[in-house]
Amino acid sequence: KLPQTTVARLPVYLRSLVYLAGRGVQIVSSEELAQLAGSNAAQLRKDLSYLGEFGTRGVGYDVDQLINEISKWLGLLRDRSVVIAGMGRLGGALVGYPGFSQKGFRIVAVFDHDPAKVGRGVDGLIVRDMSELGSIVSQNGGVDIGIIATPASAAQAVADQLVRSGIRGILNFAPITIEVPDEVFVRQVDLSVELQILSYHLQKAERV
Amino acid sequence: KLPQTTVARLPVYLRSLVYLAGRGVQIVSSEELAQLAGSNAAQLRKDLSYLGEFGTRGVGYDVDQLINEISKWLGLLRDRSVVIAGMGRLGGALVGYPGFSQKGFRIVAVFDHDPAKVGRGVDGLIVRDMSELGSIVSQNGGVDIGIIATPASAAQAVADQLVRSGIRGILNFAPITIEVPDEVFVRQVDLSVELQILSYHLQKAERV
Ligand SMILES: NC(=O)c1ccc[n+]([C@@H]2O[C@H](COP(=O)([O-])OP(=O)(O)OC[C@H]3O[C@@H](n4cnc5c(N)ncnc54)[C@H](O)[C@@H]3O)[C@@H](O)[C@H]2O)c1
Ligand SMILES: NC(=O)c1ccc[n+]([C@@H]2O[C@H](COP(=O)([O-])OP(=O)(O)OC[C@H]3O[C@@H](n4cnc5c(N)ncnc54)[C@H](O)[C@@H]3O)[C@@H](O)[C@H]2O)c1
Repeated sequence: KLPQTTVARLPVYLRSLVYLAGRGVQIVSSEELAQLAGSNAAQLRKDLSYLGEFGTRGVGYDVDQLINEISKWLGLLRDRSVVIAGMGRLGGALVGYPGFSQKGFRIVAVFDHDPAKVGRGVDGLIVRDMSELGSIVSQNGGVDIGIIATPASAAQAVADQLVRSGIRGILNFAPITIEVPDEVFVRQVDLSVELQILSYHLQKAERV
Repeated sequence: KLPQTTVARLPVYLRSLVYLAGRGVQIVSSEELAQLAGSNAAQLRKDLSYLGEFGTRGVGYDVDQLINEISKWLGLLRDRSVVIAGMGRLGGALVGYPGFSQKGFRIVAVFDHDPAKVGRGVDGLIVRDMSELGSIVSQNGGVDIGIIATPASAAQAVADQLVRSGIRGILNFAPITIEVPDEVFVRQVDLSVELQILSYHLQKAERV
């Protein structure tokens, strides 16, 4: 079991390692990897120590070995299936993004409840009605992750539908805290919150 | 000076308080506010204690007073001006989102370097060429925040241009760590990282 803060940093280390591998680098020091990941070497060594013994003191880490190890811990050695609920502005941007499938996240179905959107083709998929969620998830033999890109007013109801269909991972963009059973994992991305955190720092700097 | 973890939670408390005010609620207990914000009452009381003495033991917090106080700390008592660099899928979704201006974040200009996009109208603005960033920022008397919605390959160069124009807050969507001087604040949103964190939790649950 890894600390939550370590879990949140592993994907950034992985991103940096994949970048290095792409440039043919085979061994990397903790300093260099930490720099690329926007972290510091001591924290990086501590985080990686939870995965086992990997680096050689004074030499560094084997890039390919570490990529494989982190991918294993993050459950990335197999594809993950994803559905999107809400095909508005944000849903439309997400479905077209090639970066997800490149990392093993396959968008298998997209949903909306607006009759003007249901039935339309987007990036090789047909927008389905939310009422079909349960049957489409079981036709796919289960789905790993549901993305909520609906207005806040619909987000809890949509979360309930995703959970009822057997989905256990939710990425929620709606600016509202959703409640789910203990066995369901939620990651919340609230872009307004990010802007407000920046505003705090700007305001602090202005007062100096 | 507030702890970073407290700063990151204040906007979520604010979101919940605004929701309560909209429903006419005037006093709220720490338990109820924590529940709405997806946090716990002890942590909420600790976070708010950094702002000063607000709640009355046994009674709760004054919703309007707390909204005003948190808004002050977050620098939200005045509008913040925002520019977006990169008017592709994501940039297009962001410029049209009414939620930003409702919270006081006004998108004043949008940029791209693709001649096919420059000059087009989007949501009341004209897409400008990146080369005009400096002059447009000074015409606006300075801009608070720059959003990077370009590919990773361009992100560092774009960050440098934003900093050179005097912008001190950056929200970066490109999956790469950008380097900026100490006086510039960066928030990183990497949606693939969010999916990978979900994948870690799913994998852990599968192994049980
Ligand atoms: N667009 C952005 O840049 C942005 C930024 C920050 C946050 N958000 C949040 O992301 C969410 C989506 O934003 P958007 O800009 O794409 O909104 P949008 O209005 O463009 O799209 C929302 C879509 O959800 C659909 N929908 C509504 N209720 C539904 C339901 N019960 N089941 C299925 N579909 C339903 C609508 O028909 C619509 O197509 C919102 O919660 C918003 O606050 C968006
Ligand atoms: N679309 C998504 O859902 C999504 C999800 C996760 C991450 N991202 C990240 O967000 C960024 C944008 O993604 P997208 O899907 O909108 O890509 P996109 O290709 O649709 O749009 C990128 C835009 O940036 C412009 N651009 C490129 N170089 C530029 C420069 N030097 N100056 C100004 N503009 C420049 C391009 O002309 C294009 O219009 C990428 O870094 C991507 O990895 C996007």
